[in-house]
Amino acid sequence: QIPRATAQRLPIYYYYLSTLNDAGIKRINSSEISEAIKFDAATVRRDFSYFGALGKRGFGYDVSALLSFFSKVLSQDKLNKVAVVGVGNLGQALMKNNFSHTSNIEIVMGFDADDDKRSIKLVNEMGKSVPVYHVKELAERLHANNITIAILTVPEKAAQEVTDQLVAAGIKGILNFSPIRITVPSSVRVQNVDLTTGMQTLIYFVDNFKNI
Amino acid sequence: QIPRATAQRLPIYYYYLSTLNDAGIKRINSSEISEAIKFDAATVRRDFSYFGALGKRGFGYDVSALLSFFSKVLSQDKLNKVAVVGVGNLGQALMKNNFSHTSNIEIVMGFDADDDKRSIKLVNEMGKSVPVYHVKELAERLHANNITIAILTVPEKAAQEVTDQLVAAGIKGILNFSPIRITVPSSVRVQNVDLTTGMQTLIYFVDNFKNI
Ligand SMILES: NC(=O)c1ccc[n+]([C@@H]2O[C@H](COP(=O)([O-])OP(=O)(O)OC[C@H]3O[C@@H](n4cnc5c(N)ncnc54)[C@H](O)[C@@H]3O)[C@@H](O)[C@H]2O)c1
Ligand SMILES: NC(=O)c1ccc[n+]([C@@H]2O[C@H](COP(=O)([O-])OP(=O)(O)OC[C@H]3O[C@@H](n4cnc5c(N)ncnc54)[C@H](O)[C@@H]3O)[C@@H](O)[C@H]2O)c1
Repeated sequence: QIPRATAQRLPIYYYYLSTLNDAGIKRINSSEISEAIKFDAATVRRDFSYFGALGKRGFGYDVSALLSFFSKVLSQDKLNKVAVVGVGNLGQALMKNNFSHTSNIEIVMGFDADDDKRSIKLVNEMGKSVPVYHVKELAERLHANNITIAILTVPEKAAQEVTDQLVAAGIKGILNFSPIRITVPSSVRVQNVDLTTGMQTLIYFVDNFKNI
Repeated sequence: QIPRATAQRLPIYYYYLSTLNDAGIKRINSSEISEAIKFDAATVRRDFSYFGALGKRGFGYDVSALLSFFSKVLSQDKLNKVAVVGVGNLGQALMKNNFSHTSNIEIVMGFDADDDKRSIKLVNEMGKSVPVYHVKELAERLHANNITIAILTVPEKAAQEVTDQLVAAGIKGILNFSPIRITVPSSVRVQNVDLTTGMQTLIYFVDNFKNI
């Protein structure tokens, strides 16, 4: 069982290692990783040891070996089809940009309670058009397409009701952008996204580190 | 000098402590904090000791004392006026939701290169209307309103050019939503936001922890 804090760092390691790999860098040690992504070097070493990825003294880690290792751990190998529920400003921004920097995630459809939204022509960065359905078709479409992960971008007052519909439709994971804590059974996983966390950190740095 | 990893956890501590305070909880110890926000208890104690906030053995930490302490550290006391550049889907979603859960941040204006965007009537959650100006007025309006922090929500191909305009206009911090790494002088701070990091972690949990 990997500690949650370690699991949350995983995508950041994966993202960083893929940029190294793209740049043709073959080897890296934990203090270089620590310097670049600002986790303590001891944390990096401890995290990597959970995954059994051990560096060689004096050599460090092999980048492409680590990358293929992490991509398995992060299940990059299979394509994860995802649905967006709430095709408003935020929903459309996500559907247009469709996680294009991540090869294993694709938003394949959207749902909305407003019939007018079904006529929106959304084309993602790969040039593929993404259909929008009425939310009453949620259970049937999620089943038919074997979709187990949804992004929640509905207004605050609809968030819990829509969550209950998603749970009833067999969803396993929800990326929650609404500002409330949604309640789900223990078999469903929720990851909250708070766009303000980055802003607080930014303000803190601007105020305290005039010139880093 | 506080380590960057500690500074990035600050807003999460602050957010969590404010929900405790709202719920009338007076005391908390590091392992309860660790359980709730899933950082290791040793990390919590170490972080708090950087700020000189020391718990009393057997008593733990006083929630309201910690909260007022953190709010100073995070400079919650002064209102930070922020501008959005790029009033498209993502920019509008941010301007409408205007960090309403955070008392010290307010988006006060938006800028766009498209003249049509100036007629958009954007009202935030506090019922205040947020004006949109043409991007050629950027330097003049930022100076007049003493705005030193901007949110970048323009398309990838315009990101660096707009960044250069912001730097020339005296901006000190940029919350970057565009997918590219923007280049700035060392006196300007950039915090990148990647909405996909949460999704990778979610998928990892759904695949590996069927029932947590
Ligand atoms: N986490 C953050 O920092 C952050 C930032 C911006 C927005 N948000 C949140 O994201 C959510 C969406 O914001 P937005 O600006 O895109 O809002 P929006 O009003 O533009 O879009 C919401 C959409 O949800 C649809 N909808 C309403 N009820 C529904 C239901 N029962 N079933 C299906 N669809 C339904 C609406 O028709 C609309 O299209 C809000 O909850 C907002 O608070 C969070
Ligand atoms: N980080 C993530 O995970 C994530 C998720 C969604 C969107 N995005 C990014 O956010 C950005 C905005 O996405 P969107 O869906 O809102 O795009 P959009 O096309 O809806 O909006 C972009 C806006 O920028 C304006 N603009 C273009 N050039 C400009 C310039 N030179 N000066 C000022 N304004 C200019 C356009 O007129 C438009 O209103 C994109 O870079 C996108 O890749 C990132």
